[in-house]
Amino acid sequence: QRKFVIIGLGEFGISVLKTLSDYHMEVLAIDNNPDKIQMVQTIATNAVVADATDENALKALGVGKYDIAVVAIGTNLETSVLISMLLKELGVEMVVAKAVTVLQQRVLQKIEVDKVVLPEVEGGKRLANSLLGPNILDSVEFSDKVKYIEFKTPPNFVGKTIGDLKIRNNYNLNIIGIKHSETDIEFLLQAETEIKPNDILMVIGKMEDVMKFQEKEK
Amino acid sequence: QRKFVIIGLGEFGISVLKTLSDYHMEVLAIDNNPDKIQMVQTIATNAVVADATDENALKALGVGKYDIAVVAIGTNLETSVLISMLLKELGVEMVVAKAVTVLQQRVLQKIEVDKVVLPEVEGGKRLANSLLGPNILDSVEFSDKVKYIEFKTPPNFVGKTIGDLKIRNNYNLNIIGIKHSETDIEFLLQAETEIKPNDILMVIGKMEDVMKFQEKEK
Ligand SMILES: Nc1ncnc2c1ncn2[C@@H]1O[C@H](COP(=O)(O)OP(=O)(O)OP(=O)(O)O)[C@@H](O)[C@H]1O
Ligand SMILES: Nc1ncnc2c1ncn2[C@@H]1O[C@H](COP(=O)(O)OP(=O)(O)OP(=O)(O)O)[C@@H](O)[C@H]1O
Repeated sequence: QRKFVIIGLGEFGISVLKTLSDYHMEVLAIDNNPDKIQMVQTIATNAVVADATDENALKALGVGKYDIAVVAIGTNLETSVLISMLLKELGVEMVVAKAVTVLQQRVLQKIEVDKVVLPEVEGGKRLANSLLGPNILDSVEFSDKVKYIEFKTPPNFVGKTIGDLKIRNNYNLNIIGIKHSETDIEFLLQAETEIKPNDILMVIGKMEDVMKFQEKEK
Repeated sequence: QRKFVIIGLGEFGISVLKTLSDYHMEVLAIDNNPDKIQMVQTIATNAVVADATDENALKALGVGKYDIAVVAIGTNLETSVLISMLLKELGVEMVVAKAVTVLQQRVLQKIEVDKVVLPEVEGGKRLANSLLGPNILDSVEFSDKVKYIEFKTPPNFVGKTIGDLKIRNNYNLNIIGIKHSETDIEFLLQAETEIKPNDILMVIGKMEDVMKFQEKEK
């Protein structure tokens, strides 16, 4: 099982920590602020107050044996760069760093951080995508062209079956499931599956095809 | 077509603006910092320097006629709350606010902001989910229980067909597509579709079923 180390317990770092802990992963949390470490004592496998720019401190913690490190310090690029470089030198296989601006991202990529996350920029794209149609309730980008999108059933779909609607042929969209409610989600769709009035369609396809569909079926 | 107003041009606000503009949406950008407004002149439909806590300024801009407002100011809860309340009072149908902490989110929800986005917290969850398996390349949460996840084909799947593998029956997962490469993505999977060595499987299912699958097929 992989071992994780998270450096920096801001909102982002803590969120990564909580999610990994929910899945019972082994996580070492490092922060130079004792209050932060105090706050996560019951969540992290281990939580240590240390200055992560101090190579000796990192060595003493055996950080090199960890598989994945997340450097979750957004406000200080120099700190984030230093820590990322030390982690790589000490042998951590994969270093993920948080950045706030695209410029920071470029610097981190230059020092060969394996993955850079920009929560603000990515969150903005995601929100904008979810706001783009009158019926689009939630939309998520999972590749450059293809998106997962949910929307309310258009009125003229109600009572028809998946087979009748031929969504793929008519609209170039792939309906992957139907949400009858937040907790009642149907994925194994058959040709005879009938659409009901409050169903939410779970669709994947290119954004432009989704918008054409919305125009047509308003 | 819906009209958007974005207040606050930090990283998040600008990202929302750029994405909406990419889709040719009508967007009014407001910020009280002239440099920010200068920066987005060619991107936004309209960009105006104004203090968005000033009700008269908002009225003069006809903000009440906008369908969706995004209040993208994370560092100052009071400002964000004031602006959100003014927008609602002026008649904006949907107000989305950015928050940094869950506590801020609760305050904004109390004043009936329609949607609160926490890019740091959500980004942390998303990253952690994508790091959870040796082969999970990218994972995205699109409902509480169900996730979209991509991973490399396990070695013993190569050469088998979708029909052979019975992924749904054996693993309770729904394979919705195969990425042969970033640009060559196949969605219309048939029983005879054969898995190739570098294929990336695009799967939806509950995280615990994905992890069971990963254990089994390492
Ligand atoms: N040299 C360091 N060693 C260890 N921890 C550090 C160091 N420098 C900063 N930190 C810690 O990193 C955490 C996050 O720092 P910072 O506030 O810069 O990040 P942020 O990106 O703004 O956080 P958020 O995720 O909330 O946006 C803080 O808890 C801080 O104590
Ligand atoms: N009263 C106001 N009226 C208009 N714009 C404002 C007001 N107060 C702040 N702003 C603008 O909002 C923008 C974002 O503010 P702030 O830096 O607080 O947000 P942030 O959440 O930290 O941004 P980011 O999205 O980069 O994380 C800034 O450009 C600032 O000039």
